[in-house]
Amino acid sequence: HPLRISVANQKGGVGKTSTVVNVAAVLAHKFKMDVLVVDLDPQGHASLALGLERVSTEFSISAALTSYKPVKEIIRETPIDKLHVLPSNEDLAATEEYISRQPGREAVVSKLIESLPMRYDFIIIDTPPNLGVLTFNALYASKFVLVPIQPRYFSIDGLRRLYHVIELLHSRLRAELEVLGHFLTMVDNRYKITHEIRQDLRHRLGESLLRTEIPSSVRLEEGHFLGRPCVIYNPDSPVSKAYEALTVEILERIGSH
Amino acid sequence: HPLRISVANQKGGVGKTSTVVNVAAVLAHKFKMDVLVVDLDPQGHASLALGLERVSTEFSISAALTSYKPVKEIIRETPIDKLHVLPSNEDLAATEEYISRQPGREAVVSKLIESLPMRYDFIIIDTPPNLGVLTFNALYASKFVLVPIQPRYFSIDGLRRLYHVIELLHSRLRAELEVLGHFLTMVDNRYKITHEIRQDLRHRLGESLLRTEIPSSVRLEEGHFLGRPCVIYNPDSPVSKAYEALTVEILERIGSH
Ligand SMILES: Nc1ncnc2c1ncn2[C@@H]1O[C@H](COP(=O)(O)OP(=O)(O)OP(=O)(O)O)[C@@H](O)[C@H]1O
Ligand SMILES: Nc1ncnc2c1ncn2[C@@H]1O[C@H](COP(=O)(O)OP(=O)(O)OP(=O)(O)O)[C@@H](O)[C@H]1O
Ligand SMILES: [Mg+2]
Ligand SMILES: [Mg+2]
Repeated sequence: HPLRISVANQKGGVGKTSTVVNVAAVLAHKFKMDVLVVDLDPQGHASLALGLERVSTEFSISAALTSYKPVKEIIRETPIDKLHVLPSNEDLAATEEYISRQPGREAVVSKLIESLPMRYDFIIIDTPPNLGVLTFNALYASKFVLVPIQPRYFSIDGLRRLYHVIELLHSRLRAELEVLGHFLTMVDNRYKITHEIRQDLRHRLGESLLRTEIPSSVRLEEGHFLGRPCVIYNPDSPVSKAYEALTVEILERIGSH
Repeated sequence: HPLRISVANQKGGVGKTSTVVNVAAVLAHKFKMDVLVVDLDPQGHASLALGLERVSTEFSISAALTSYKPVKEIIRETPIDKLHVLPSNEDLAATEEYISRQPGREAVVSKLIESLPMRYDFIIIDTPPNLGVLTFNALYASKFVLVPIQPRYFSIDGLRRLYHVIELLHSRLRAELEVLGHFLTMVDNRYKITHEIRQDLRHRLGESLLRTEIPSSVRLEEGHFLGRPCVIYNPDSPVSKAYEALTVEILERIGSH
């Protein structure tokens, strides 16, 4: 309590943010869970995708991470009942440098989460496209990490580095983090490469490759524009059904741990 | 001499690397220019896309940036005549932290380029998906920056931050950098959003939005797999023709400066 899950992959544009906001929305809206999204990306897109206006620094997660404000003054409600967010803005990049100079820099977000006054069932953390201090913090603060993978040739290359980071967090800092699973995103089955990469990943990852795949769909883009996750405003679309199925599979996997 | 161009956009997966390797290949192969690609992304994908095996740290750009080796021992030929590369590997992330502690940290790559023994006509720099010290170095070392933009809602949001960084490099460090232009990538005209974003960007950017657009095409993916840019192994495909046209438009713009 609460269940902390990071969505991470240092490759850019693979659907991390889209996954965070849609899985969080399914958990809150369909499963009536109390969910907090922690936006640990200076781009702040998870915050925007959940309907927030761009926040100023003093009302962003930076203010809490630098102890400028207590975290309960930073938490924001969203238009979705039971779904809250700790929003970020571009100053999180400078905050990352500030944090990175401190001893125990990987544990700053973990301590922040421990200090949360409310009880959440789930905390879902969005990460930036790199393996820097913010990502270390997300991973160290999490029980589980979910890895979205685009069926592209460069996707497999980056996994080794991500595992190496996780291994160092385990061996040096006794992190409790486990990989809950990997899953294919932006899947377009018309292309040969999709099938090639799927085969390759099934072979490499075995059970660690989730069954659910997220299809390529422009519907997700509309959600970003509206500031409402696709699973909320267009629940019958195939991509919404897929994110619902992904969330169910995640809950099953967590349950069997 | 040489003409230094960075390809930058902190949003992930918008086609920076694909643009760097294909424009560089057109310049070298079709226009017979001497071209150096500088891979300033710890992911090292530009290096892989140009046919190199993964390099060890002592043979990567990190070794030159930390003065461990002279840069001429790091430069590698590629299978494409007249196209060389300064390759990177994941240790460039650690090198970035090392560099970021030094005075004049934004000018390290610029000094490295000045020390190059060979004469190149063009230097094309690939950047990571963030506005960190490596990207500052790429921008500060460049005469021009090219900005690929995916027609997606989050794309416009990040441009402000990029301009802010460029403005600070100008005002604080007297950088000479200019935005050569922005261009749409991964364009799929079946989607309404593509037309919406195109209109919006034409309105906002005017002349600064290049005419050439790069269509969405799985052919680019094959090039990554083969380690041969698409413009080389499949020059008649629409995406290759588009990268050729983009290169011509870039040369025209440079010429009219
Ligand atoms: N299944 C999908 N189908 C179609 N488009 C998608 C899908 N998933 C994500 N996208 C779109 O692709 C782009 C990148 O997605 P997103 O921002 O979620 O990725 P990301 O991994 O968080 O990117 P970054 O590395 O920059 O943080 C967005 O414009 C998003 O709307
Ligand atoms: N025009 C295009 N059509 C189809 N796929 C493309 C196109 N341009 C790039 N891609 C693919 O999209 C993915 C991302 O492209 P690329 O790696 O060039 O982007 P990037 O901006 O360099 O990413 P990063 O932010 O991670 O450095 C790659 O798998 C690439 O093959
Ligand atoms: Mg994101
Ligand atoms: Mg890249």
